[in-house]
Amino acid sequence: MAEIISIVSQKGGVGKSTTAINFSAALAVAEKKCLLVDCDPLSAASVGMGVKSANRTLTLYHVITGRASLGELVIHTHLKSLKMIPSDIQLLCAETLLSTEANKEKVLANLFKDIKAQYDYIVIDCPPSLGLITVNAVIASEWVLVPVQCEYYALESIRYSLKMIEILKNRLGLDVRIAGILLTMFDSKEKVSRKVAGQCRRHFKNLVFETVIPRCVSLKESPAKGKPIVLTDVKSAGALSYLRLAGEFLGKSQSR
Amino acid sequence: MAEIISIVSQKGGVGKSTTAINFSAALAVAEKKCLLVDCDPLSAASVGMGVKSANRTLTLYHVITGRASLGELVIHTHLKSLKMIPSDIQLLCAETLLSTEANKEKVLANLFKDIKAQYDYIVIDCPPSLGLITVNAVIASEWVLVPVQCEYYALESIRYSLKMIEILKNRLGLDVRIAGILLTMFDSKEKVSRKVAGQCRRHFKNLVFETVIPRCVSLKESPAKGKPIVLTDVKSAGALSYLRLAGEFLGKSQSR
Ligand SMILES: Nc1ncnc2c1ncn2[C@@H]1O[C@H](COP(=O)(O)OP(=O)(O)OP(=O)(O)O)[C@@H](O)[C@H]1O
Ligand SMILES: Nc1ncnc2c1ncn2[C@@H]1O[C@H](COP(=O)(O)OP(=O)(O)OP(=O)(O)O)[C@@H](O)[C@H]1O
Ligand SMILES: [Mg+2]
Ligand SMILES: [Mg+2]
Repeated sequence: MAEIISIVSQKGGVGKSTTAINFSAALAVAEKKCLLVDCDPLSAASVGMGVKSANRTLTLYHVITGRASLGELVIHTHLKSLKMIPSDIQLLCAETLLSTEANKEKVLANLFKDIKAQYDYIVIDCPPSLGLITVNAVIASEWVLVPVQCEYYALESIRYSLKMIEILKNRLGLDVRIAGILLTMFDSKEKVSRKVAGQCRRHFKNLVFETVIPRCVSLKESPAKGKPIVLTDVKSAGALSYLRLAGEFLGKSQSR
Repeated sequence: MAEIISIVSQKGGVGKSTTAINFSAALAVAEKKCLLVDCDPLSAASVGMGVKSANRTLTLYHVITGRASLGELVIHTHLKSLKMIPSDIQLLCAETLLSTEANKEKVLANLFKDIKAQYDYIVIDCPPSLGLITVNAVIASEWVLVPVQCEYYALESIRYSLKMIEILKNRLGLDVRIAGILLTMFDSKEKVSRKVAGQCRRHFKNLVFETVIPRCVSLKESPAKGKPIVLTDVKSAGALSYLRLAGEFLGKSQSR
């Protein structure tokens, strides 16, 4: 039965989509059957996996409005054990639609029930907000992974993301756990980067993954090639760090 | 009578808050009376101006709920002709509150009427979304400035921000104009950066500001000092580029 992992941060540009793509690809390289679900209306994860918006006729919007099932949206990727559900700008309307549903916070959780058995892991990329789409993703999940850019503003925002998860857990009695706080775009030459990483580890202790994602040009370039970094530059520091992250996470998941 | 400028992009981490702070500070250095309004619940612009969340008793949330006037929220900054209205996480609740108001899209525009006469320019920092707070800001504005990070994902997102503005203009007959598309975090040594900047200029032509904001470490460091870059490192490439941007914008604004 699949474990679902949501990639969540209200702060923008911290590496959520980059992590969703490359973490799910690294799990697939480790022979896990994976599904990447793009829940951001700007569809960065779909663009980064080379899915052109023109080919998408059925989207999550159609599933939420009951005109298609989640299974019909699944497409293949360049990796054998990684499949994907792309996003679309119409998802913006889904947020308004969801708000009128009776069980508005559990729509995604109910939709995943039909397909969960086919995968080991499902990774959900969320938009930079704590709106209804993100709340739906967190409620459907066993784990939440919170990326933090090693820069000043991002530090403040972790508190809010963790607090939101805590509130949902208490209000709805969820079993969701924090997979970890992931330091991203770390540059050992920059003072700000070292300072933020240090403060994050001191403050959040073993909630922070040991694996750190370095600032790496290949991670910026791989979306233009429409493939995860393990396929565009497997020897890069970026690719190695995401493979290490998958290993560290699998250790936590299997000891659950 | 003040002209209001909203800094808008649905894409996260493109430099909205950094631009809001340093553009308004550069206008203040050019002897314009300015007000910086932080409309992002994560309050990056407030944090970047050294406003501690503990000292904020009255916030925009209190104004929207009718318990205070906008004028009561205004605080001083380190620059004589720059004042500020800080934000607060309670603004997240404002979005839900706004949605029940009769004139839900024009709440901010009505609130600004009382204070507009006291300033030459009002700069509004928006969250990374096109929700009700951002829609309110655009409807209250004469100009919209759209920052674009010189990286692959950000290019796709410009279309959506410009489209949203177009839809609002047509639906509500607004007079809002695009101040310009601002290229940010440009790094001439990176191929991706040069490529995205070139594509942006080819596609959007003279909608793109001539001024480009370079990737500059001092811009990352100034928020930790709680001051705009013109006060922390005035000789830096970052400070010079925002001073040039203010000059370029004033040319457009005065010829309106
Ligand atoms: N480790 C890294 N090194 C260098 N660049 C990176 C790294 N991680 C992400 N990036 C780049 O930084 C930018 C922001 O990353 P990304 O879009 O993944 O963040 P996000 O949190 O998903 O943003 P949003 O809030 O808009 O959804 C992108 O241009 C991406 O290519
Ligand atoms: N020109 C620049 N050079 C280097 N770093 C920059 C530059 N502009 C912004 N930054 C840094 O990049 C990060 C993102 O910038 P910022 O927070 O201003 O973006 P934003 O669009 O406001 O993000 P959000 O979508 O979360 O509101 C911050 O850590 C900031 O300090
Ligand atoms: Mg993203
Ligand atoms: Mg911001």
